[in-house]
Amino acid sequence: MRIIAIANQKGGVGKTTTSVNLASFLAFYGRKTLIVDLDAQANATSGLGLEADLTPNAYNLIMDDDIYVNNIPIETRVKNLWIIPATIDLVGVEVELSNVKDRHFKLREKLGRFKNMFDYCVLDCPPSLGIITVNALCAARWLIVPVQCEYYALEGLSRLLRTVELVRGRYNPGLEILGFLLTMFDSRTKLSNDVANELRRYFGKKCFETVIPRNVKLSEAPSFGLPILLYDAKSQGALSYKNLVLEVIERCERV
Amino acid sequence: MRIIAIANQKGGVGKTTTSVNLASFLAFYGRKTLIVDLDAQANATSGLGLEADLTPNAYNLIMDDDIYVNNIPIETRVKNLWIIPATIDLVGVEVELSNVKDRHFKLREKLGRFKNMFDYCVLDCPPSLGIITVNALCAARWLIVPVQCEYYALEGLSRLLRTVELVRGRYNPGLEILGFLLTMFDSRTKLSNDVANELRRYFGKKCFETVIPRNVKLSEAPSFGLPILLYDAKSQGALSYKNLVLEVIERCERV
Ligand SMILES: Nc1ncnc2c1ncn2[C@@H]1O[C@H](COP(=O)(O)OP(=O)(O)OP(=O)(O)O)[C@@H](O)[C@H]1O
Ligand SMILES: Nc1ncnc2c1ncn2[C@@H]1O[C@H](COP(=O)(O)OP(=O)(O)OP(=O)(O)O)[C@@H](O)[C@H]1O
Ligand SMILES: [Mg+2]
Ligand SMILES: [Mg+2]
Repeated sequence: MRIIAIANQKGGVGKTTTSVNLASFLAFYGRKTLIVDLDAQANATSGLGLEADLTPNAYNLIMDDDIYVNNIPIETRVKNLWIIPATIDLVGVEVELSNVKDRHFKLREKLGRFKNMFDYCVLDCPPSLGIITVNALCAARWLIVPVQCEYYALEGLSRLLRTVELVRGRYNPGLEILGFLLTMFDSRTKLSNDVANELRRYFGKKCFETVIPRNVKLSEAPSFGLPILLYDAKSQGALSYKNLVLEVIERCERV
Repeated sequence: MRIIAIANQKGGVGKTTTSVNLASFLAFYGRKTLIVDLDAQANATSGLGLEADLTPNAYNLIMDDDIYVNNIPIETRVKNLWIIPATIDLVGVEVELSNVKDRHFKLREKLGRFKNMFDYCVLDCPPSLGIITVNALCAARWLIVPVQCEYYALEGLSRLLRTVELVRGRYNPGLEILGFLLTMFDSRTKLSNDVANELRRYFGKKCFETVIPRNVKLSEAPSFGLPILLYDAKSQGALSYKNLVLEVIERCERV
């Protein structure tokens, strides 16, 4: 099972939109995929048409030692896609794990139990660099960093990269950045173009070729509980996420 | 000193943009104003042209008992506006305060020491409902809730309001919602109009008359370390935040 974390502590940069649409296109291309919603806001859960606070959920996954793997993932409306939904209880994990031994490896250990059930696992992270995001980085083989084409989003990258280095050095030497993904790109503004040029200058080939444009269909789809491929498969939003998945498959399955 | 918290756990909805521009227009209208950056991302700090991780900072404000008030706020480029900058250390507060008595009132107690120095105090919160945001809600007299004109932003409001009720019931009966502020409004999209109508249906007069349009000047200004009134005072972004401040002054000073 290939585990990909979608993380960036900056809020509103497109983590959930990327998680939901990446996972659903991986499923569309025949990969059995599990998405885990690690954010108490439960946006990936509702974006796929499910209620928040179902049980069992991502809190049970991290915190309960006696979980029985077979009954945790829930089917979604997308063929080949299952979800472990979020719950408000995730808010408490930071403090509840603070004195627990091996607290960084809780998620990694539990996801190991699913390794023969799925081809891919996508982890949607909350907007913070706390224990939940660190757990995701410890469990993941790859990291995708959505970068909104805005100044604040660019500014926050150095902190994220320091955390990645820290995790790689201490807990998960196999963690690699699969790529930086430009999101909400508006070709008409100088700011979008400046941010894109800056990102490519720093990270070169680590930037995905695919750029996700600002596309209102992408922000409409969650209100129907649908990923873009079921909401409007012909939209620019759908085409760009489809191209992204082809790049992701090429990068992950090339080795 | 009138304390206003700017909070919403949804990421990227315009909390920092509202904090920085509200505070600078309050200063522009002659109110001595203090802005406190409570987010480890330190966006309000850099949005006003300062470095992150200066000392003393918001972490010292919350955690150090022997702070000497006079030397904490730092002058900004805006006349009448001071800031208590953020630092990466804020990330640790959630765990460090977890077993401390009266942990909800740390910020309130400390801000009390500044009450004769400023007319207004604006608190920029991180994208979470953890102990720092709860501290801000316990310290504040008023709360402004920025709501991006998107589905996920609307969906998260019920959780925020439950937290506000909890804080009001247990810790701060004087806390009131000053208003809901629609941000990044794009009159061309059905989604923006749907969200605006929905918000007004639920909250009526609690919604500010002023709506902040999506305006690229607002997202360019932080890269120069300037609030909108110093970056482009004639832009739609500047005019809308100016109108907001007039509404805020009217609501706060009417009583
Ligand atoms: N390419 C896009 N075009 C238009 N709207 C988008 C695009 N990507 C995301 N959005 C919208 O922007 C908002 C923020 O995106 P999203 O919620 O995916 O970000 P996030 O990083 O997961 O936020 P959080 O930090 O709160 O978890 C959402 O309302 C979403 O629908
Ligand atoms: N009205 C607007 N028009 C255009 N861009 C805007 C507007 N308001 C905010 N922005 C931009 O949108 C992004 C998100 O705004 P901002 O950082 O203020 O939100 P936030 O809620 O503070 O985010 P976080 O949850 O990360 O703290 C920023 O890059 C900002 O420059
Ligand atoms: Mg999200
Ligand atoms: Mg902010």
